[in-house]
Amino acid sequence: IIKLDKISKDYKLGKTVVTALKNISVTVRKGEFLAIVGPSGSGKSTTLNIIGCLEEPSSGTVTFDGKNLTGLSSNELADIRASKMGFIFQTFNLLPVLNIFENVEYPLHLRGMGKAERFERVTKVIKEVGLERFTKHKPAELSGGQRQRVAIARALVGSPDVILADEPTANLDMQTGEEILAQMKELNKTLGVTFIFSTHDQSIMDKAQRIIELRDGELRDGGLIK
Amino acid sequence: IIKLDKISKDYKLGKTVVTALKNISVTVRKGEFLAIVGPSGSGKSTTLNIIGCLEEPSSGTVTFDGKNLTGLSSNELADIRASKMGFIFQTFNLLPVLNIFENVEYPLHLRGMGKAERFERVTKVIKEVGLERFTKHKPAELSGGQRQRVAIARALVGSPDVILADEPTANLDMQTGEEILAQMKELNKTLGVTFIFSTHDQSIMDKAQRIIELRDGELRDGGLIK
Ligand SMILES: Nc1ncnc2c1ncn2[C@@H]1O[C@H](COP(=O)(O)OP(=O)(O)OP(=O)(O)O)[C@@H](O)[C@H]1O
Ligand SMILES: Nc1ncnc2c1ncn2[C@@H]1O[C@H](COP(=O)(O)OP(=O)(O)OP(=O)(O)O)[C@@H](O)[C@H]1O
Ligand SMILES: [Mg+2]
Ligand SMILES: [Mg+2]
Repeated sequence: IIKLDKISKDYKLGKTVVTALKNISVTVRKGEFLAIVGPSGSGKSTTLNIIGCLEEPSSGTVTFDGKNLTGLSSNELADIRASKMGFIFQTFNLLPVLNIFENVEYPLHLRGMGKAERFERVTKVIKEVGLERFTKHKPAELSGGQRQRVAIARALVGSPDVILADEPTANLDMQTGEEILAQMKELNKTLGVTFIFSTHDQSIMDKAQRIIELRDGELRDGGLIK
Repeated sequence: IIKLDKISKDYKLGKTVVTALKNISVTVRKGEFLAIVGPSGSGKSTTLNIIGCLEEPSSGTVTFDGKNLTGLSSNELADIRASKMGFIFQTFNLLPVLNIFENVEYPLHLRGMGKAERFERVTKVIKEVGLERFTKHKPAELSGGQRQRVAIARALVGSPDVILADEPTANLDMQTGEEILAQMKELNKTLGVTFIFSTHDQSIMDKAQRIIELRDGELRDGGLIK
């Protein structure tokens, strides 16, 4: 369970201040399949980054599993992220010098998982996103949607409790996107994995149990409940 | 008018060869509003890159305005691109050290256009994509969809004859995407600008006069005519 309480986020740009989020309060329950929607620039990625401890709010509190994250060191935050969360970035953030097997394996390496178990998990998730023929390719040797699927595989491989997915189907054709969403829905149903999407994909909105709407950094009508 | 005649494209990956395109032949007429569709990895971006002279085919001929492009020097190809084409990349390819005004202005600079005319054109197109409040931001200080719109603005600013758009709405919400597509349709109708899209967006397919379908690097049924 994740709680954002009166979160605001400002960016300084030279002498001006850009307000990305104004007074956002959201409670995410365990096992939710939640979609954050809104126009381009409305603050969806910023909200996801704050939930995922990748950015600190300018004011307000973030609570994760009852623990107040404000004022934790960046090492403590990194530990929580590594053990509890999987993040699919809007710009993928793959490591260009590693091939896709190594990219997907990376979070397991960081956790100190043994070689045999890493191999088994990575092979399985790469197959699930349809990239088994491409394990030796580096990110630059892949299509846009293939890179997106590597980012998805990397977020899923460690079986985290919470997956934060920023526009995970943006570069995928409808069929590939549907197959991957079905797998995510399945993980949510059978293992209770919490999914928080930032998206403009109607297909994800249709599958979500709850939709939260942002506009100009603010929640519209406290969000809509489906 | 652009003609691809029996185009194949292979990539070497260590000892293996990856075939991205097999024997593609396409004729694009002046003023067309054409969509290339197909699953992730089917060869859409590769086709667009070859049409836009950004990649050379492994075999086959590319003709542009009656001129055979095979064997032209990379300088001659760059000239054709700079004077005739606007390209919207799937990964945007913005210059990180320039702000968005400077990013959009860049192709006009390369052409030697005067300062006053550059300012007028850049201001106009930045307003058209809804980013007038963000001119001083650098790409890293923008949302994903805002970066995509900078890439779109940059392709449009020089009023080219042909625009190659690789998934131009992938990171945009429906409304923003529709507004931009309406402007592209307008340019096509009033100025006869040729648009070639690589896309999986149904909304672009609905607006296209003709749809070409790729699957595993090959044309399906010689493409479908709407
Ligand atoms: N440099 C490269 N080396 C090896 N293979 C490559 C390289 N670049 C692309 N490919 C392969 O060529 C195929 C076609 O790639 P392309 O980018 O054209 O696909 P696409 O249809 O645009 O896909 P998407 O919808 O995912 O963007 C893919 O299978 C990809 O892995
Ligand atoms: N480093 C930064 N400096 C200044 N402004 C920023 C910075 N990062 C983001 N912004 C601004 O904050 C606002 C919210 O950005 P955010 O990335 O959360 O939007 P979004 O809803 O994810 O948009 P999209 O759908 O286009 O991805 C945008 O207007 C953006 O320009
Ligand atoms: Mg975003
Ligand atoms: Mg592509």
